[in-house]
Amino acid sequence: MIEVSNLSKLYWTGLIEVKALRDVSIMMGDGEYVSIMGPSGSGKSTLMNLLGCLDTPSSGSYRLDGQEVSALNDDGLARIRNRKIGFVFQTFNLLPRLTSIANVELPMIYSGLNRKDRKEKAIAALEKVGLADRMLHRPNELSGGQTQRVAIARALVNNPSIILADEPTGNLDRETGRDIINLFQKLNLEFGVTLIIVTHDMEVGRSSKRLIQLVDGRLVKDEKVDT
Amino acid sequence: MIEVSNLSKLYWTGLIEVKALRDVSIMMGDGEYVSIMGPSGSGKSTLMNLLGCLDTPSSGSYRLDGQEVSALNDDGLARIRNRKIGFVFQTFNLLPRLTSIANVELPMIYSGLNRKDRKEKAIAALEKVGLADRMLHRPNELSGGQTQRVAIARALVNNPSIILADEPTGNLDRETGRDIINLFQKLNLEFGVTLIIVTHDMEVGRSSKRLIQLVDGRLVKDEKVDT
Ligand SMILES: Nc1ncnc2c1ncn2[C@@H]1O[C@H](COP(=O)(O)OP(=O)(O)OP(=O)(O)O)[C@@H](O)[C@H]1O
Ligand SMILES: Nc1ncnc2c1ncn2[C@@H]1O[C@H](COP(=O)(O)OP(=O)(O)OP(=O)(O)O)[C@@H](O)[C@H]1O
Ligand SMILES: [Mg+2]
Ligand SMILES: [Mg+2]
Repeated sequence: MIEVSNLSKLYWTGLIEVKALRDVSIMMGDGEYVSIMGPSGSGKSTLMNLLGCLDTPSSGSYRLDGQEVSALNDDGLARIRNRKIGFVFQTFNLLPRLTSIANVELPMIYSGLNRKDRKEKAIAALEKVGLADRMLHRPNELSGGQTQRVAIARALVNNPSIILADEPTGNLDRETGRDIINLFQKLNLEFGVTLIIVTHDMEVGRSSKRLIQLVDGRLVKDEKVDT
Repeated sequence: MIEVSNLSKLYWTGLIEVKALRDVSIMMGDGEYVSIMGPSGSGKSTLMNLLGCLDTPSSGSYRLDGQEVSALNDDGLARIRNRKIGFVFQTFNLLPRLTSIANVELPMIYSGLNRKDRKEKAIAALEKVGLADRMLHRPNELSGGQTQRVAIARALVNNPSIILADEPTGNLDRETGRDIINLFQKLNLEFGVTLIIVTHDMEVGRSSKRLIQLVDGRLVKDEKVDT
């Protein structure tokens, strides 16, 4: 359950204030499948960082499963992120010195699983994105789309109840992109995972159930997708 | 004039050999406008790095304006890159501690221009990609698509005769992506700049004059685009 109310985020660069998000309000139930679209610089990643508990708002309220997130300290935020949320970053954010499999294992470090189980789950996640044969490659030994898919595998490996994916197909060819979207849809339909996907791709937007549009930091549209 | 003959690139990860490019041969005249497409991992960025003199092949020949590039040392490669080529990286590769304007000025450091002229040209390049109002922002203060556009501005600023752009619209909404492609087309039509663009976007591919397809490191198709 996601309840966002009048959420705003301001940045200061020198003396200039950038209103990245302005009074955004959204209600989302469990198991929803929402895509967020809008022009470059309209605030999509900023909103994702707030939803993903990676940052706190300048004003407004964000309740996740009844808990007010903007009131939490760093430890509280970290705990929610680890337990509930799988995040695919727009710029992948893999650790450059670790192999693919080590990068995918990372979210499980505090899960209490032993080494063998973490390894099995990491391999299974890499297989889901078609990269089991690249598990020993480091990020600089992977193509752009392969790096993106390792980031996706890492987001799935802890079986999160919410997946936040910031442009997960931006570096993928059409066919690989469709495989990834089918994978996400399967998680949503079979396991009730809540999906929030930022995308520039109309095809990805149309495969979701609800479409939210941002322009200049404001929410300008929030509609069901007609199938 | 680009003459690629039986170009191959092998990578070694541990004991495993990855044939990233296999016997690729291409001839390109000045002022051509070519797009390169193909599945994730098919060798597009590898080919771009070889064409951009950022790397040397494992075998085969690459002659740029009559000069055998694979025979050059690092200094020779650096000189060609600086004089002739503007490169837009798939992962932008901006310097994180520099502002947008400083990042865009970087290629001009060895051009002999004074500080005032470099600054003017950098601002003009940022205006072309719609980001003059972000010139003092650093990369972590920019959206994904803004970072991509700063990388594009940096590639243009030295007026190169060849632009190599590796997925230049991957993080841009449709409209901003079209602005960028129009900008590239203008450079090609008005100034005869040779354009080589890797893309996953059919619309970008269709706006070029020639389409090359890679699959598994091989060139499988090389055709004119019917308009
Ligand atoms: N740390 C920061 N400091 C200052 N300004 C910032 C910062 N982060 C983002 N911005 C600005 O806030 C605005 C929104 O950025 P955001 O990354 O949310 O856009 P976006 O919708 O994800 O764009 P894109 O589609 O290009 O990825 C942009 O204009 C950007 O320049
Ligand atoms: N430094 C490296 N060491 C080992 N393997 C590498 C290295 N760089 C690339 N590869 C491998 O070479 C192949 C081609 O990579 P390349 O980056 O050229 O693909 P691409 O066509 O650009 O893919 P994408 O569309 O995903 O960006 C991939 O299978 C990749 O894993
Ligand atoms: Mg973004
Ligand atoms: Mg690539």
